Amino acid sequence: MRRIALVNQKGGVGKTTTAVNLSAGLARLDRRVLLVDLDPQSNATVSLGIQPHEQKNTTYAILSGAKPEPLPVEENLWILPSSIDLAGAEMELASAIGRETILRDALADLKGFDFVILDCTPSLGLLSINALTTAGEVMIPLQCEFLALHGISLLLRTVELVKRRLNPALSITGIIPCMYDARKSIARETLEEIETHFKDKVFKSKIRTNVRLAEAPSHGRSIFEYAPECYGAEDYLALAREVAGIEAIP
Amino acid sequence: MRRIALVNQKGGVGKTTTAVNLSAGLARLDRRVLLVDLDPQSNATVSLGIQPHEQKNTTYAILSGAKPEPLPVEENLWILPSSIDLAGAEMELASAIGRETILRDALADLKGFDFVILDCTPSLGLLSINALTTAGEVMIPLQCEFLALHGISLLLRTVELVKRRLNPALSITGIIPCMYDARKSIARETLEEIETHFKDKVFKSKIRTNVRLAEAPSHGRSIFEYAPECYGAEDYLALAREVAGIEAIP
Ligand SMILES: Nc1ncnc2c1ncn2[C@@H]1O[C@H](COP(=O)(O)OP(=O)(O)OP(=O)(O)O)[C@@H](O)[C@H]1O
Ligand SMILES: Nc1ncnc2c1ncn2[C@@H]1O[C@H](COP(=O)(O)OP(=O)(O)OP(=O)(O)O)[C@@H](O)[C@H]1O
Ligand SMILES: [Mg+2]
Ligand SMILES: [Mg+2]
Repeated sequence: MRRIALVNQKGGVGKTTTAVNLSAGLARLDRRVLLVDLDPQSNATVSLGIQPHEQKNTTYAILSGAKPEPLPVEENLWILPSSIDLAGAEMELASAIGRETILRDALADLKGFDFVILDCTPSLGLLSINALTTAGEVMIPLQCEFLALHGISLLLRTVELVKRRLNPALSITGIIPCMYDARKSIARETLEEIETHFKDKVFKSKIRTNVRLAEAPSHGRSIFEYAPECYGAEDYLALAREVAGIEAIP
Repeated sequence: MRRIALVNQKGGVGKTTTAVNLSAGLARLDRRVLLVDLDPQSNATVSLGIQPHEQKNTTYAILSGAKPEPLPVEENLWILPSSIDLAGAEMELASAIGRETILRDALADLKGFDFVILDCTPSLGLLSINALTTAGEVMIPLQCEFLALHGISLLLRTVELVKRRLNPALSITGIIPCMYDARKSIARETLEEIETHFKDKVFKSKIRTNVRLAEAPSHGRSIFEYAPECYGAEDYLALAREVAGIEAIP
């Protein structure tokens, strides 16, 4: 079972869009996937058409001791939804013994999934640290814009620290270029800088800007259900194939 | 002295772009403006060409007791820069007595400014709460996309709580529509929903999507110095006039 955390404290870079559509893409490739929403804004939950306030078995309940009961969403895709009460979790967890390992232990008995994908908040607080302690791999969605590059060093240092002190098995699988618009010179320049700096740690599959990806959440569907022929679906399926280790279509 | 906090826990909605360019716009209108960077990613600091790691009088130092020494940036515009060590502040402040009022007290002796603009992290943690306790007004940059609408109720509730328990003078001045692209139906629909829901609390000046705004930070300049004739400069000057209470140009 591959456990992948999507982390980047820079906001609005495509973490949730990637969590939802990479999960759905892997499900299309017949992998059994569990998506875990660790953001109190419940963007991943809402993107798949689930009402957060109606859910009982939320990630907040699971962090408080409830047994995880994954909710089926599409074929081969389940979710552990979040709700607004998760907003208080960071303050509540702050004084708990082993506060960084609560999620890892809560999900320890999960069976029957090929992939567990963790969607995180735009911060490196306790919820994101719990995700890094639970995961075996980190993927970094990165918007191809100047400001998004700037926070990377803090993120890499935090991952290193979690690896050394809490989770020796943790490794960075790669950087996912998101919201790429080849018409903008700032995007081309930023992508060049990312590829020079991170070399083979950058996924070959780049996610282009595509308005369908921004529309799909308002219909509560993954991109494959909402607009299966668009660039967004093409790009996320190519990324899913690359993550699953399937040869790219020449 | 008007103290304005730009807050929205949704990431990437235009908080920093608005903090930098509204501040610079007000400075163009001959207001004396202090920009305070409360994000450890230092995006506002970097956007104005300042190297965070070279600064001594950072917001972290000020929260730890140093006297604020604003750094001049453009005419009529000063900044209190942030740096990476601010990332540890939330955990360090968590157990301090009166932890929510430390910034307010640290800035209490500031004189000679017409506006203080506070740029916040994409979260409602202790740094953002400090900003809400320091400010007299809240402005909410809101991206015209579906997911950005979803977190607003949590934000409004948090502002209400801070007003009741910590800062009775706090009020929401308005919502600033950001990154608006009239060609996208999702943007038009979202803007309609914002205006129906929030009525006169929505600023008349809308900020259109304009690639110059994304380029300016890589040159370390406000939009007025980098590309004074572009839509981005036009929109942020109109917003600055509206915030300063100057009649809109017909
Ligand atoms: N490739 C894309 N093309 C067009 N729009 C996109 C794309 N990826 C994401 N978006 C839109 O951009 C916005 C930000 O994306 P998203 O919410 O996935 O980022 P995030 O990193 O999860 O944000 P946060 O930091 O708030 O958690 C959303 O409105 C989303 O619909
Ligand atoms: N009106 C606009 N037109 C084009 N690009 C924009 C506009 N406003 C912001 N951007 C770009 O979009 C990205 C997100 O904006 P910004 O960093 O200001 O948001 P933020 O809310 O401060 O993000 P965070 O939540 O990480 O603090 C940046 O790369 C910025 O340059
Ligand atoms: Mg998200
Ligand atoms: Mg910002």
